[in-house]
Amino acid sequence: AARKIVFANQKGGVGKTTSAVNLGAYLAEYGKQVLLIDFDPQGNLSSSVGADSMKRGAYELINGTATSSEVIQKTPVNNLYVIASNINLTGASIELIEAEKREFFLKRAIQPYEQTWDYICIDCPPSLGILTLNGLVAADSVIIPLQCEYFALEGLSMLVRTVKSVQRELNKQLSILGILFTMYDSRTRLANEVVRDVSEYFRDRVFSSVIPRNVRLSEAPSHGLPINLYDPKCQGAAAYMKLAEEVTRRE
Amino acid sequence: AARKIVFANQKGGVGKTTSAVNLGAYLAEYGKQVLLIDFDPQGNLSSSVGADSMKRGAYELINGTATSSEVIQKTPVNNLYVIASNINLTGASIELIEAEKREFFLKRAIQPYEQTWDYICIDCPPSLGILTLNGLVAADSVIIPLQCEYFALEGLSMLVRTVKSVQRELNKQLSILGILFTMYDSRTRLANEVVRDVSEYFRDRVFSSVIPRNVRLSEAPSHGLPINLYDPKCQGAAAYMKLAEEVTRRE
Ligand SMILES: Nc1ncnc2c1ncn2[C@@H]1O[C@H](COP(=O)(O)OP(=O)(O)OP(=O)(O)O)[C@@H](O)[C@H]1O
Ligand SMILES: Nc1ncnc2c1ncn2[C@@H]1O[C@H](COP(=O)(O)OP(=O)(O)OP(=O)(O)O)[C@@H](O)[C@H]1O
Ligand SMILES: [Mg+2]
Ligand SMILES: [Mg+2]
Repeated sequence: AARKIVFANQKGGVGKTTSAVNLGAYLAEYGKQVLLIDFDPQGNLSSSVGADSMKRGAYELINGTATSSEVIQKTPVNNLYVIASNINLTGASIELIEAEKREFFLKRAIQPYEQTWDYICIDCPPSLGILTLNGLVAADSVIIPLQCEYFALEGLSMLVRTVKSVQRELNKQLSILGILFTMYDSRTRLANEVVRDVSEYFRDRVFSSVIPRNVRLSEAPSHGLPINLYDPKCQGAAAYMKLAEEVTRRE
Repeated sequence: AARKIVFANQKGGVGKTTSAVNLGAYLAEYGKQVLLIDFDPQGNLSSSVGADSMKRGAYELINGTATSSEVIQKTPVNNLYVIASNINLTGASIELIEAEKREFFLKRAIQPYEQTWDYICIDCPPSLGILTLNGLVAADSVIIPLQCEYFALEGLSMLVRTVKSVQRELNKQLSILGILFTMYDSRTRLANEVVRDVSEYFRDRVFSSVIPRNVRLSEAPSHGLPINLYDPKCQGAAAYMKLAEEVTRRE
């Protein structure tokens, strides 16, 4: 059955989307069947792979008004597919608040897909609201992208507390697959302090792969391509390739 | 009466908090009486000025369970004060959803302060949810921090649409004070493309001050100091000083 990974961090701009799309792309290059799900109304994951956000997508998936062949789109990478987000998803976070079992919509919706895919990667918005909770309940593991900055460090304890309460009350199988340092610049003292402090505290739950700050990673989405197609020789690509190896080893 | 400025952008990590605290600090240095309001449950604005997040703050402000002297804290900068956010604010976004006139809580709560301050600066979370809507309704102008990256550009039209619908339905006085380019790195082609495209479209609603990427800005919050106290000679400080001049000229 599929391994379901959710990318979560309420701090904004830490590399959730960039990590979901590029880890997904390298897992697909290794021959894994990978499904990306864009559960952020911003739709950045969808545009990272050039998906059509006018088609039915994540919103129609959770309210059952579309079939799987209607919501699943191909991407430019073999073995990599995507369920895009569209503007309807914005309304879902208000609609879901009042629904019964509101945290289980995504989990129920992806159950039929579990046998067909090797990996399902879920991108979330920068909040601990109902869309992210759905992602944490649907997944069996969470990757926490962590920008090597002070505010990102501050938010980590709130995030870990939320993950623990989801594990206790809503999803016993959820585990932290790892903390992923992103936009790391070895020349800055702050980045080295953050890496040292977090590694001491979280030990083996920190990925040994560290994603450097690399402008090619921020250019790729404007071409609708993951980094393995946009610039496979750059440092950012090498780092996500190494991460994909590490994730498959942790299976 | 106070000029009320809200810092809004649903894209995460674009410099909302960094801009609110540092613009506020330089307006205070010019002798303006400035009140910062942290309306983001992450509490990054509060920690940027070393505020005590165990005290009553923004949540107690909107539900009327605290007096002004209980919620207003001093900061290390003369003339600069803050109403901090605390963990209670996380619950507010769920509580407010079901309340009557849910977008007007902050506007009503700050009315008694209008005569005592020259500027009230409101920081919002990375979403277009109920907390940001309260900020847009309470303010008379909005500053849109815009990271010079592709995803930030994508989200701009959704944000401008939201501002226009708030102007039409909830707050006729709301205007866009300006778009502020942040984390600008003149060496990258992408940054120059974003600046060119946005300046062509928004013309005079773009600030001439551009905030460069400058590591000193990301170090300052770990010391609980705005940049005018942490490193007043760095490029980031000079850029926010220039922005403060531009904002006071637009009065
Ligand atoms: N390693 C990196 N080096 C340089 N730029 C990066 C890197 N990772 C991400 N970026 C850029 O930084 C910005 C933030 O990254 P991204 O959008 O992936 O973060 P996010 O956590 O998904 O944001 P949000 O909280 O808004 O969903 C984007 O413009 C992205 O292109
Ligand atoms: N001009 C700059 N140069 C370098 N780093 C910056 C700059 N502006 C902000 N930063 C850093 O980038 C990160 C994102 O900035 P900030 O937290 O202010 O954005 P935000 O929009 O408030 O984020 P969120 O969406 O999570 O509220 C922070 O770690 C901050 O210290
Ligand atoms: Mg994202
Ligand atoms: Mg912020």
